[in-house]
Amino acid sequence: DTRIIALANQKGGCGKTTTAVSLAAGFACQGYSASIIDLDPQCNATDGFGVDRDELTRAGRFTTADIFLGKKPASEIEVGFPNRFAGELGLVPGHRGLTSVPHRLESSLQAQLANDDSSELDADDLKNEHRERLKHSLNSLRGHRDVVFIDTPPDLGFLMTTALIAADYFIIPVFPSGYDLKGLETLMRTIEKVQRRFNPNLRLLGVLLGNYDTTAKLDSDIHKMLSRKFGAELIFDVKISRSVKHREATVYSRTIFEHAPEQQPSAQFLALVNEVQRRLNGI
Amino acid sequence: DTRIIALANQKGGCGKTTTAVSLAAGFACQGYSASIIDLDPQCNATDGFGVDRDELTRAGRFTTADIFLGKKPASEIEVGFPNRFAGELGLVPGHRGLTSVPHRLESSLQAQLANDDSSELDADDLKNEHRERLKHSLNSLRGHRDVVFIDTPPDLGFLMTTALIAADYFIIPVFPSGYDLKGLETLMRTIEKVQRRFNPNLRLLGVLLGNYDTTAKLDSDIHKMLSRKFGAELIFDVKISRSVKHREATVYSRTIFEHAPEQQPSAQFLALVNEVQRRLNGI
Ligand SMILES: Nc1ncnc2c1ncn2[C@@H]1O[C@H](COP(=O)(O)OP(=O)(O)OP(=O)(O)O)[C@@H](O)[C@H]1O
Ligand SMILES: Nc1ncnc2c1ncn2[C@@H]1O[C@H](COP(=O)(O)OP(=O)(O)OP(=O)(O)O)[C@@H](O)[C@H]1O
Ligand SMILES: [Mg+2]
Ligand SMILES: [Mg+2]
Repeated sequence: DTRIIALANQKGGCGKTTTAVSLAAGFACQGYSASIIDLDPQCNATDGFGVDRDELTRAGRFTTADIFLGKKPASEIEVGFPNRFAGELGLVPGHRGLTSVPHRLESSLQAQLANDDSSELDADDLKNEHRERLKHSLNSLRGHRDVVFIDTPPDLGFLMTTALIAADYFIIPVFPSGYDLKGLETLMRTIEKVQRRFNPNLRLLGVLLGNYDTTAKLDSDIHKMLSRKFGAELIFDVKISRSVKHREATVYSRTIFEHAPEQQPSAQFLALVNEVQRRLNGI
Repeated sequence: DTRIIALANQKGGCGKTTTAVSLAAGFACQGYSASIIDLDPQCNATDGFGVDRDELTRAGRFTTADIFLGKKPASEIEVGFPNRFAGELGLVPGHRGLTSVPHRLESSLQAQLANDDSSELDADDLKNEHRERLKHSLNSLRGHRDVVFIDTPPDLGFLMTTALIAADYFIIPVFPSGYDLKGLETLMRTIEKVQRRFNPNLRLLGVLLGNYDTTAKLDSDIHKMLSRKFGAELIFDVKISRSVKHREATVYSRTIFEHAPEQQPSAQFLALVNEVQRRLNGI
């Protein structure tokens, strides 16, 4: 049974990409079959695996933008990494043009409304069909992958909404700081709307503390605040400690398991893979 | 002579808000008259000064959303902080509804086109008028403030474009990591478009390295890479070191000068205030 997990937090720089890339690669290292979907126009998850985006374009490969503009199934656009991991890993690469996807869908909607003798009410139906395009595309991975992770951009717009509609679960990555905490109310309100209108089965898998400094009192205080707010059982036991190795890995476009094998940063993410599995099976 | 400085970098979590808040407050601490404009729907800059957004709404106060939707001059919307700093500080507060500003302007444009016997070409003029609304609003501060800082959301959409159109200078805040470096090409391409079409006088004031770890080789390597890429004279001499004090300040909604007076984190930002001034006067 395939589980689809979205990273959700509009705060910029809270570990969405690092978590999506490291969990997808972590599952693949453990022999599972995993996918990662890059829905961020910055394309950091695509870069994180060392994929040359200009090369992809030259080769006429499709990207996540084509899921929305061309209704492409994800299984047809995945890029594989043969023999890189014990298991399998597929990447659906991102594209800078994702930024204009909402506008382009909106104008195609306007054009459709102008052409037919359709009404204002049809606009709602067309809009909802656009919002479900990622979900339909990812259905092509169900039954072929154990897990699928969706990396999202730092805002609560169309792309985040489509990820939450397509997902079975979501993870909230947080770096310990006041700005990160303040955005959580707004995030949960958006999620409740998606659950009510589109995806009643969407569930919180857990809140993940990253960039964590075990020596700072602030970090343990924030950990306590989050446990009180969400309930201790919804905070991942594993915390990802601050380590320069994560930043180094992004410069060399390698996963943490390739850049710092046998060291604490990769050991923590392997422990997190186990905890994610326990939560998926236990729920 | 008032100088308007935008923070520009679509990478999430690279220090835009910390820099905007700390520089605006730093100038005010030095006895100058400064403003800060919160153009991010997350409203972190507004929170950073301890302003209660719900209170503002109850009091019927305007926000940056009204600059676009109601053409309000910034001087009429500013919130003051009497006797908090040696000089003066005004905040134009943000609003969560900023996210929908581009959509709302787009539909008002569609409605206007439908009403008049206007043509497709008029759409361009209307769109450009929307893009210049922030610039016109901030003109009301010229002559009354020494310096104005614009905090921006982590994307290259409408709000960032309007900030770059309104600004005289921009600062690129960067945290030392691969993901931050990869986005700089795209950022500079967007800036060149704004310079060509809307604001030929827009100039880079400098690239600021933040969250800097003096003990990590990666951080000094990235500093070297940036100096090669932009030229050493466009990299701020002052680097803002990593310090938990910055994160603590966000939890207590205090500026770094109030949270950690006489300590390194505030001393570094005061040094940066001096360097910004030298660059403004020297250029
Ligand atoms: N020098 C520093 N040392 C430690 N933490 C820092 C430093 N500068 C900023 N931070 C913290 O890093 C996080 C990101 O900074 P900030 O929120 O200012 O970035 P941003 O670019 O405004 O983010 P966004 O993209 O969400 O708008 C914040 O939690 C902030 O407190
Ligand atoms: N545990 C960690 N220790 C040190 N640095 C980390 C850690 N986790 C992530 N980072 C670094 O923090 C920065 C922000 O992380 P990341 O880019 O994954 O966040 P994000 O939420 O995806 O950002 P965006 O909002 O731009 O999409 C990156 O430079 C990353 O390398
Ligand atoms: Mg990211
Ligand atoms: Mg910010």
